[in-house]
Amino acid sequence: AVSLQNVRKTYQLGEPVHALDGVSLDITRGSYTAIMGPSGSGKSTLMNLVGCLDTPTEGTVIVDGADVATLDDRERTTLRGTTVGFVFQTFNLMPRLTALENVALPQLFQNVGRGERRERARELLERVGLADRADHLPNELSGGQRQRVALARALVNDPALVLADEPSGNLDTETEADVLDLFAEFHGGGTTMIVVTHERHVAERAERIVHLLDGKLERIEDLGSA
Amino acid sequence: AVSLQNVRKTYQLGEPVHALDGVSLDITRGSYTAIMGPSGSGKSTLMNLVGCLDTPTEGTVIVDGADVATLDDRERTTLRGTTVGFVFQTFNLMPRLTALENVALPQLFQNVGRGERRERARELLERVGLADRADHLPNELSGGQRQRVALARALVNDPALVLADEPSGNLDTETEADVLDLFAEFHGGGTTMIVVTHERHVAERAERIVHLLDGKLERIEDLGSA
Ligand SMILES: Nc1ncnc2c1ncn2[C@@H]1O[C@H](COP(=O)(O)OP(=O)(O)OP(=O)(O)O)[C@@H](O)[C@H]1O
Ligand SMILES: Nc1ncnc2c1ncn2[C@@H]1O[C@H](COP(=O)(O)OP(=O)(O)OP(=O)(O)O)[C@@H](O)[C@H]1O
Ligand SMILES: [Mg+2]
Ligand SMILES: [Mg+2]
Repeated sequence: AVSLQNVRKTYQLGEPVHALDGVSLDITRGSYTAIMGPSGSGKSTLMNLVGCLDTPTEGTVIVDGADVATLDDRERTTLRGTTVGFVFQTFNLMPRLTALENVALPQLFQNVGRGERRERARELLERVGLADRADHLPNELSGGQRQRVALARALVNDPALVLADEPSGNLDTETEADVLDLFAEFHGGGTTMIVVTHERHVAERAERIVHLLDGKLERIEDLGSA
Repeated sequence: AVSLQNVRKTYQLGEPVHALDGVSLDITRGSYTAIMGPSGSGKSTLMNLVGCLDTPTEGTVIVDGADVATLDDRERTTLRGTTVGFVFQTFNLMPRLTALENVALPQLFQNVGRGERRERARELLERVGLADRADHLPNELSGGQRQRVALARALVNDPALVLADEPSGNLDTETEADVLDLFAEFHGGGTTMIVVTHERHVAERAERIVHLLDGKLERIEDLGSA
């Protein structure tokens, strides 16, 4: 489903910053991959490339058969809206929409009527334990509640590929367990999962762990399919 | 140093939301307290009251001998600038200032010259492993790097009280260990520490753990001074 070939992402800030420094990686359809590595090692940068939010400085990123760099803005937006569900490290909720409206938003890419969109959004909010926060704005929610709204939003279109960047950093053990079960459920339904995490116990729910270090692929650790 | 007496924080959103539902708690000067509890249980709300960013709906919050509700805006701002170091769950960095400038900023409350402010800020950035990121803007930093800048900023005035809301949610194990050592060092120097965390191993660095549940104080767990 996803392939990175000799990918580099370099920022010019006086001296160049090699956020990704030559990464090659294949992610098969329906697999469950965790990504670990020190703060600043390039995890979010990698996720942004796979999620078509950014293009590499060098190398090739292929998502669902398409070379991301050859797509125009509209094609990239469509790919993101229909195929990719992204849980951002900084959530990125729309501040003037309620939790329910935020979760319902990606469905505008589908041919789904308003009633059905609300229904589906409400369902997912319930799965992340936020049924009673549907009408709250983001600034009327706790950190972990915002994180869960971002999560529900990423899953609402039942995307082929889910990218979750630190999805449980703000969640207590119990709430995190519910989220991981939800991921396992989607994975069981055929969704390709890529989860960035700092926590070993979260990474161990995947089939393998990709370890990044200073923008490079340090090693791939196989955990075996459960 | 800090005392909460029958504190309530209620939001009126159609039906009332009891973010804090009658909390009484004493925090002695120089102590190290961790706060744990499910997502949405009132931890950040409690921290905002102690940090004088907010006033209770009912009850009394006393910080450094002063009843927070009786202070005017200017007095509250001064108290925050000189006495309290706050690491926010959402970092709240100034987007147009570099990492160094963000860390140096609280020192404007002190009678410290510009050269000395830069020196001190650089020192702290080094302690959190970001010496080589001093000139980056927040959007040129990774999630964990922003978190560490927020941390350094909270410590720069050597405040009497440090409030850290989920200080290591975005940090890998090694970086987190450095941060916890830094906290231990400040605590050893007499600083009163209050740390909100979802992770047991972070909470266990404190002398006791305050457990919140649905806006109430569920129990206090004594860990004994190390
Ligand atoms: N402005 C607001 N209006 C209405 N409800 C609010 C507002 N701010 C917070 N809340 C609610 O108050 C409760 C406590 O929020 P708080 O941010 O203190 O939780 P928390 O313990 O820090 O959670 P987390 O671990 O997820 O960060 C939550 O249920 C939240 O929905
Ligand atoms: N716009 C930018 N300009 C310059 N450097 C950048 C920019 N964005 C990111 N970086 C740098 O690229 C490196 C990789 O960043 P990235 O966000 O991918 O790290 P990460 O592995 O996600 O870290 P964390 O675990 O802290 O979230 C970091 O060292 C960061 O400082
Ligand atoms: Mg990141
Ligand atoms: Mg919180």
